[in-house]
Amino acid sequence: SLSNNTIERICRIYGYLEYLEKNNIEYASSKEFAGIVGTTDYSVRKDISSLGLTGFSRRGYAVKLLKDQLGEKLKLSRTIKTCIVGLGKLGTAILDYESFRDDGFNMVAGFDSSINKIERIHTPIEVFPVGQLEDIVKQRSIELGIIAVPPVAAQDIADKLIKGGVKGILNFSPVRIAVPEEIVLHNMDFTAALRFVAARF
Amino acid sequence: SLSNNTIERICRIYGYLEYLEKNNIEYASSKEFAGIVGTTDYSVRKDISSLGLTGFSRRGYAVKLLKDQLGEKLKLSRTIKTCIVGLGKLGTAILDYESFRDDGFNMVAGFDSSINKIERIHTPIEVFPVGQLEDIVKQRSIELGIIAVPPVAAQDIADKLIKGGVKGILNFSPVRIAVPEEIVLHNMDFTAALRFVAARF
Ligand SMILES: NC(=O)c1ccc[n+]([C@@H]2O[C@H](COP(=O)([O-])OP(=O)(O)OC[C@H]3O[C@@H](n4cnc5c(N)ncnc54)[C@H](O)[C@@H]3O)[C@@H](O)[C@H]2O)c1
Ligand SMILES: NC(=O)c1ccc[n+]([C@@H]2O[C@H](COP(=O)([O-])OP(=O)(O)OC[C@H]3O[C@@H](n4cnc5c(N)ncnc54)[C@H](O)[C@@H]3O)[C@@H](O)[C@H]2O)c1
Repeated sequence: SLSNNTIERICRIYGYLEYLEKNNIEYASSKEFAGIVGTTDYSVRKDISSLGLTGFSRRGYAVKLLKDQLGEKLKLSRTIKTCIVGLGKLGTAILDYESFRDDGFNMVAGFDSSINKIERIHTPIEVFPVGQLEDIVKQRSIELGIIAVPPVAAQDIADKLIKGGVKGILNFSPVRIAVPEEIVLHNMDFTAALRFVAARF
Repeated sequence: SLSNNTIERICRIYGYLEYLEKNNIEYASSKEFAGIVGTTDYSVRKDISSLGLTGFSRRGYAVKLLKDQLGEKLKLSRTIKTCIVGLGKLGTAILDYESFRDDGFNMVAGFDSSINKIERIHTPIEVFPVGQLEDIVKQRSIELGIIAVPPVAAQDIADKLIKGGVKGILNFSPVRIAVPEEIVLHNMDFTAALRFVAARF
């Protein structure tokens, strides 16, 4: 099946196709996609054909068609039930971010260890004490957990999310988390991103 | 010179070496690095030797030595003056994030278009109305700008940061920004990261 690097590129191309569709652009070239994901023309065409897709004409790829095909192949067009653990500075920013819903990620619950925070927070999303994490994840069939707790609590929260039944985790805390083989884990590393910019000055 | 993909991998290996050093681990293998950045053993050794570094013994790479060498080659060990534009939900979370300073990124100023927000915000970092962005970036020789404004304002803010003299931009807004060739731009795309997790369920 597909390598992680191919899947990551396809997800970014999918986002770019969404942008083109919103701006009523009908065709796009593999050269444009290559610019977005930082690879070559050839490698983009290989990625797309590795999904068994063609649809390439002299004018380039038909934007709407390719987007729908990629969405189907990678199951990107369905809605994913998501929760966030840790309602501090970063967690509340993510909790209130309305674009996630448009992108297919339905934030169904938030959790925090501080009862005081749970009571004071103003959000339309239901929030719970972290003690109820496993039960709520199970009851609501939450598939994806976002971790925004301090580093010292991250592994424990990952274990609880997995026990509750999530399939994947997006981790914002700067520690390595150990998860079983079948759980999909991705780390959002702000510092690595800043370094990636500064190293190229 | 190095490809962007190689630089990105090295930045993540550098972060991992920092973690190992903090935990008093003296040696690490290229296999471990390959696991962290999602490539092969061979490709990691190629990345490291492409910087002209050796230091590989039977026990693996010496952690402290390799970290210092990578830090020097990619100039990761110097302090970079940084600012953030947009002090809303995400911007204030980033403004207050103390770890950036330990990682070498010194947040020297914050900016927002809302005077009300500038007056009410509690932070040890100096904040200014966005009208002063170009002057402050110039006066304080700010090298890296972080964009956390609504999508509609992102391009304008990028232009102002560049006029002020930044060398690079980390963009959190979900729009494509156009920058001149010599400016280093990196987009932090939360939605692409969520999709990268969900596509692998
Ligand atoms: N603020 C940023 O810009 C930023 C950037 C990158 C990474 N991070 C990382 O994201 C995480 C959150 O950062 P923050 O700035 O929002 O911190 P914060 O201290 O503002 O928020 C942490 C929240 O987690 C809660 N919490 C603590 N232990 C918990 C537990 N066991 N279970 C559930 N909730 C718990 C706290 O009550 C608090 O509300 C940290 O790991 C941080 O390193 C933050
Ligand atoms: N909140 C999240 O978790 C999240 C996640 C991913 C991406 N983003 C993106 O990050 C950006 C900020 O998101 P947010 O949730 O913090 O939004 P927000 O509305 O809470 O904050 C935006 C801030 O920018 C300021 N602003 C508006 N126009 C400006 C201008 N021209 N110059 C300077 N400041 C200006 C506003 O006064 C406000 O304080 C958006 O582009 C959003 O799409 C947010």
